[in-house]
Formats: sequence, C-alpha cells, structure tokens
Amino acid sequence: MKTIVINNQKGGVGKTTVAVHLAWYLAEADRRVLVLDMDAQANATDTLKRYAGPASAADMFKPAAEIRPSGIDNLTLAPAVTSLTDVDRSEAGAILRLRENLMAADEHFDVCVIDTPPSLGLRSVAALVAASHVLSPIYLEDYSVKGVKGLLQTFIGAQQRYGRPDVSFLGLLPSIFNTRSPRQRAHLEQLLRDAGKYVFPGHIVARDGYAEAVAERAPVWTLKRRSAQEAGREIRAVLAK
Amino acid sequence: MKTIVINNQKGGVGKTTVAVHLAWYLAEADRRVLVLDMDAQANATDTLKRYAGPASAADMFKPAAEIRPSGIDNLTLAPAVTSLTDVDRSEAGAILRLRENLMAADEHFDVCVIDTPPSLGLRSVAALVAASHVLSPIYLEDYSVKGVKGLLQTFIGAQQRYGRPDVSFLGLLPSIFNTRSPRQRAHLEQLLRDAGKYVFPGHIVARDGYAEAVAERAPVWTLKRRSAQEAGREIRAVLAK
Ligand SMILES: Nc1ncnc2c1ncn2[C@@H]1O[C@H](COP(=O)(O)OP(=O)(O)OP(=O)(O)O)[C@@H](O)[C@H]1O
Ligand SMILES: Nc1ncnc2c1ncn2[C@@H]1O[C@H](COP(=O)(O)OP(=O)(O)OP(=O)(O)O)[C@@H](O)[C@H]1O
Ligand SMILES: [Mg+2]
Ligand SMILES: [Mg+2]
Repeated sequence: MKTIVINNQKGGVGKTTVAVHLAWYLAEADRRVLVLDMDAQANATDTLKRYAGPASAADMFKPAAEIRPSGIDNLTLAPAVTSLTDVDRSEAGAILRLRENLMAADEHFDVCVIDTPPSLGLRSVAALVAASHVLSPIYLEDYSVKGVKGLLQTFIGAQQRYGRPDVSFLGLLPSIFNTRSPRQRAHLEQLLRDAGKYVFPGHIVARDGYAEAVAERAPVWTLKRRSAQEAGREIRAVLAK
Repeated sequence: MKTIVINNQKGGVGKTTVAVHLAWYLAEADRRVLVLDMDAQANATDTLKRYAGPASAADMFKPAAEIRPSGIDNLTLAPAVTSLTDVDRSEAGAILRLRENLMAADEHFDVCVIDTPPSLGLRSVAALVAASHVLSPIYLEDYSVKGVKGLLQTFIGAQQRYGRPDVSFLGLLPSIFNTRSPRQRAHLEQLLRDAGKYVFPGHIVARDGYAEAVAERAPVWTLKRRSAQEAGREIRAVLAK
C-alpha cells in the first residue's frame, strides 16, 4: 500500500481540497482507497462523510487498530474526531503505531491518503513517518513561500530520525494560484530557481469550482459549470502525475 | 492593559494579516503596543521583526518573564521561536502563567495583540484565557463557516473553565471576502441569520494590497497603489470599531 501524506504547516493552502480530490481520483481509477483525516477541524470528514468506516483517525494511534473497508465506491474514510487533539500530548511511542497499523491494513487497500492539520505536532510527524510519498500544497504569497525552508527541513528531519530515507517527496504543489498576479508568478519563478528540484511539475489555479466542489461534496470534474470543468481537467492532469 | 487575541483554528483566514494591521493602527494612535507571535510559523515575526524586544513569545510561558518595551515607534514584538511547539506539551499550569506575565507587564503597555496558530493546543487556550477581547477572522467558504460553531464553543469553554466571564468576543470578522461571489455572500447572510450577534459589524475584502503590505512589511494604508489605498480606508474603519 502506498501512503500519500498531504502536509504543510501553513494554514489554508489547499491541503484538504487536494486530499479529497486525490482520493476521488484514485477511487475512480479502481484503487481501494483509505483516507485518514488527521485534522480535528474535520474538513475532509465533512466532505467524505458518506464513506466513513468503523475506525476513526484517532483509533489509528491505538495498538492493533482494525481498519476495514466501508464497501462504498472503493473509498473508506477514517474520520476525524475531537479527541485527535489529545494524540498530540501522548508519548512519542504513538508515532510508530500509526505506521504499524497501516502496514497491518495493507491487504485491504491499495493507497492511503492522509490529510494533516496546519501544525507540527505528533499527528503530523506520525503521518510523515508512515508516508511512502509526501505532497505539499503551497500558496504563492510571502507567508507560505517563506515557510518552505522549514517545511523541507521538517520532512528531511522526520526521515532521518525515524530511518525512512525511502520516502519520496512528490513536491511543492502551487495551489490557489492567481495566474494574473505578478507577485505570485514572481514567487513561482523564485522557487523554481532556489528549490527547483522540489517544485511539483504542475499547479492548481484559484477557481471558484474548487470551493463549490467541497461544498457540494463531489469532485470538481462532476460539476456542470465551465469553470468547474476546466478545474477538473487541470486537477486530473496534476493528480495523474 | 487590554489583551486582544486574534484566533481561529481554521488555517489561512487572515489572522496574521489582521493582527499586524491592528498593531500598526494602535501604535499610530499612540498606544504602547505589545505583539505576541504565538505561531511557530513566525509570520507576524517576519513582518514586525524590527520591533523585536528582549523577551520571546516562548519566554511568556516561563515564571516571572520580564517584558520590556523595544523603544521603537510604540511597538514591541515578542517574537515566535521554534521552541514554541514544545509549549503545547507542557503541563496545564503553563496556561495561567501567560496571563500572570501579561498582568505584570501592565504598566509598560496599553494594549497587547496576540496572533495565534491554526490549532487548539495549549498556546491558543492560554491566549484565550489571558484575553480581554477576542476577534476571529473567518473565510466565507464552507470549511471555515462550518468551523464557527466549534470556534464559539471553544471560546465559551475556555471562559467557563478558567473563570473569565468578562472576556468580550469582538466577533467573527469576514475576511479575504470576494464580494462578487454569490456563495460567499450567501454564507454571510446565513451567518447573520444563525449567529448574528457574533458577527463583527464590518468585513475585509480580498484585495491584492494586503498580501503586498505584509510582503513589504508596512501597513496597507502606506502603499501607493489605488487598491492598497482602498484597503487602507477599509481596514482602518474596521479597526476603529
Ligand atoms: N484551487 C482553489 N481555488 C479556489 N479556492 C480553493 C482552491 N483550493 C482550496 N480552495 C478554498 O480555499 C480554502 C482553503 O482550502 P483548504 O481548506 O483545502 O486548505 P487547507 O490547507 O486544508 O486548510 P487548513 O490549513 O485549515 O487545513 C477552502 O475554503 C477551499 O474551498
Ligand atoms: N484581505 C485579504 N485580501 C487578500 N489576501 C489576503 C487578505 N488577508 C490575508 N491575505 C493573504 O492570505 C494569506 C493568508 O493570510 P494569513 O496568513 O494572514 O492567514 P492566517 O489565518 O494567519 O494563516 P495561518 O492559519 O497559517 O496562521 C496570506 O498570504 C495573506 O497575504
Ligand atoms: Mg485542511
Ligand atoms: Mg497566521
């Protein structure tokens, strides 16, 4: 099973929007998909509620958690619960438990997508340690771009401390991109110069269709409006990579 | 000393942008302003770096922290440091220490503005307990609007548990508002119907000037461009309330 973690400590950069669309995309491509919503705000849980299975995201930190498919459209959600914030105060041993529980669920699922909260607590570290792939949406404004160095250091730090050099960093994915903004375009060019090998080959434009899609709880490519159809083609091209 | 906490667990709703503009606005109105950057991402620290005083935001959780003015333009910053994330794992006693330290600094400052991280850990709870006023920027899309109920419950919960019924909730401040979006306008109308008494009498429109201002490290009302001047008039009207 591949485990793709969507992670960025910066808030509001499009992590959940990317995570739910990735899950829908893979399920439509006939992969058996497990989604873990590690964010106590439960945004991904709100959008994917109808695929909820028996285990919650907090259960994943308990010894020998049993994760079974929901049986609905190849998609199973381990929903966020409010007790997730308590996980950040548990002892560091809980970090490896997530990885162990996911490895035990290997026969039931092809891919696991993990949505993380905008913080660097134990939950996010555990997700990075359990990951086979990491994707980091970024917003091309100052605050998010300045956080990139810290983001890469956190990722590399977790790899080294927990002996996971095999984790593949899929890249910094520019999202909610206003292509008419000279400052955002300049930030993208700066990133390509300074950290080119870490930048994802593609981006997701700021389009109304994305916010509408999560509100409708359906993939953006299923909405009728022209802006949504354009968004659908764009995000599928990105997810295909 | 008034202590105004800018708080919302949802990420990317404009907390830091509002916090730094509020600090500039009050300093220009000749208030002696202390800014605490409780977010380990250190966005407010990046913007207000030149006002940094001797104590860091993490020092504020230590017994008898000494906070002295920076002596620059009525503004003093207690900058974020990476060890802030450790504060969330300390024992609950640290929660009251922030309030005690702020009360001890009362003679040096008129107002304290606290920027919080997008999470509900000990740092955010401590800030809510130390507050005299709380302002919560919200983004008028589904994910942020759905989090409002939890946001209000957290605020009321902290007030009751720590005996602070006197804390005044300034309101839910719609920010990064795209006034041409029918969905965002409908969300605002829904909030006014369902939670009208909690909605701030004013909003901040999505304008390029704001992102430019924080990148330039200067208040939006000092930038030359027309969109920035409009933003300046708008945010000053909001801050005046
Ligand atoms: N490409 C896009 N175009 C327009 N709006 C978008 C796009 N992607 C996300 N959004 C909207 O922006 C807001 C932030 O996105 P989202 O909640 O996915 O970010 P996040 O990184 O998961 O936030 P948090 O840090 O709080 O978890 C949401 O309201 C979402 O609907
Ligand atoms: N009114 C506005 N119009 C346009 N852009 C804005 C506005 N307010 C904030 N922004 C931009 O949106 C992004 C998010 O804002 P900001 O970082 O202030 O939010 P935040 O709530 O503090 O985020 P976090 O949850 O990560 O702390 C920033 O890049 C900022 O420049
Ligand atoms: Mg999210
Ligand atoms: Mg912030």
